[in-house]
Amino acid sequence: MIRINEARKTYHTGTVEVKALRGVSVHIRPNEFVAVMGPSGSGKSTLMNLLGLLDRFSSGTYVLDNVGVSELSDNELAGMRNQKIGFVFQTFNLLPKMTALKNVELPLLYAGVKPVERKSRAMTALQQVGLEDRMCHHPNELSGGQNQRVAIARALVNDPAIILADEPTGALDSRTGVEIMHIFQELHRKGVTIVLVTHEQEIAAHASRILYFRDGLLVGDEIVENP
Amino acid sequence: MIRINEARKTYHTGTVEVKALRGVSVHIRPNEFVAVMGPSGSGKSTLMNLLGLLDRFSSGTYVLDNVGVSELSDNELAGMRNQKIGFVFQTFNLLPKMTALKNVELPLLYAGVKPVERKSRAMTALQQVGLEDRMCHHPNELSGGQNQRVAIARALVNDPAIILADEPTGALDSRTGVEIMHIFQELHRKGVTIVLVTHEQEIAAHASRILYFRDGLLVGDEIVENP
Ligand SMILES: Nc1ncnc2c1ncn2[C@@H]1O[C@H](COP(=O)(O)OP(=O)(O)OP(=O)(O)O)[C@@H](O)[C@H]1O
Ligand SMILES: Nc1ncnc2c1ncn2[C@@H]1O[C@H](COP(=O)(O)OP(=O)(O)OP(=O)(O)O)[C@@H](O)[C@H]1O
Ligand SMILES: [Mg+2]
Ligand SMILES: [Mg+2]
Repeated sequence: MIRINEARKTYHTGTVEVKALRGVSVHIRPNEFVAVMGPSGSGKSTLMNLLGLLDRFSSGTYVLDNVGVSELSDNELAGMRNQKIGFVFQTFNLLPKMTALKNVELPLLYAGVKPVERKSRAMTALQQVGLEDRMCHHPNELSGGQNQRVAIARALVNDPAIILADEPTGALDSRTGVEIMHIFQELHRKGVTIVLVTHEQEIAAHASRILYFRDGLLVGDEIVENP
Repeated sequence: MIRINEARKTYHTGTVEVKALRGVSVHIRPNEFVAVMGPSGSGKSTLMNLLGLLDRFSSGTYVLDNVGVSELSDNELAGMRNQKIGFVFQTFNLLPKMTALKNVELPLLYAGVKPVERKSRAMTALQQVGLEDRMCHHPNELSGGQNQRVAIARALVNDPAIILADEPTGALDSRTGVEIMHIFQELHRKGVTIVLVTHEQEIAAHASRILYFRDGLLVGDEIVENP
């Protein structure tokens, strides 16, 4: 389902080159639940942005559901992303001028869903993360953990086949974090493929496989016993 | 040093009232190292913003170093904040159009420090958090954990007497998180007063006292054995 080969990503900042990914190859099968761990700056978010079709590799190939991603136009990438992928950003990336409800409706708006159905599905997603009484708040009127949960609701609302979550419990207390992991486990049981970046062992323990990054390279790949 | 009494904070969003703090009283002595824990939305960041003079209470009193804060003008608050308090925001709040170095220089600029000394002190703070080779990067060219460390460096650079850190290790892997806690412990040994919000027990264990919040109220206050 997700097959990347010799993926490299180099950023150019002024005269400096940062090799964020230095030749990463990995195969993620349908309905796998994979955790990604590694030190700060090791390339995890860069990998997630590339998997999520938000950016392009400098070199290497990416086949997603038998489609060679590098041959797609930007519009085709955006369409595929909207249909198949739910993305939880490490820094939430909510639109500040919209309410929580409108932020969660966005993927449905893009998919052409009608207003009444959009609102009802967005409200259901917000209920799932415990925020129905905050749906009219703007991001600056919400706590850090509430904003993170709005970002999670937005990633789920379009029933994607793949969820890419970049540190989805980073701003949550343990109990709320466990509730979110139960949502992910439930989606996993229903067939969703999940790739989740985390720096917490107890969160990674919910996955069935853990990928370890260091300095832009994959340095470990292990099966989790009894996830 | 920090004495708040019956502090209340109510937000008004449209027609809805959110009672974020519902009567909080606490006394923090000089050179204490206090952790603050509690569920998402329980009022921790609200308390930190009020302690950090970034916002005003709806009612209640706040005495900081024998000064009654409610009698100060906005300019006097800003001056006191710049002199005494280093603040690490939960969502970093870095200026996107400035480099990491310029972001860290900001408190020194406000304090009237000359350019050469400003640059040298900002570079030292960035070295302390392991980011000297990223000082010319902008926030959008940095990883989540790197941005968090820039926010930490900015809080330390003016040698404040009080550090208020809202989830300062939330985006950091365990090892980098431990390095940051060592920085805080070193500052604590030198006499700094530290109040730190966290949802991780291993981080709270570095403090000497833990305050527990729930629904806008202080529900627990315990001494940590052998911090
Ligand atoms: N500007 C605002 N306007 C309206 N409501 C607000 C505003 N800021 C915060 N709130 C509400 O006040 C409550 C407390 O928020 P606060 O940010 O203090 O929580 P917190 O304990 O820091 O949570 P977290 O652990 O998720 O960061 C939340 O329910 C939030 O929705
Ligand atoms: N747009 C960019 N321009 C230049 N360098 C970048 C850019 N984005 C990321 N980097 C650099 O690439 C490296 C990898 O960043 P990435 O965000 O993938 O790390 P990460 O593993 O997600 O870290 P964290 O755990 O701190 O979030 C970092 O050293 C970062 O400074
Ligand atoms: Mg990251
Ligand atoms: Mg908060």
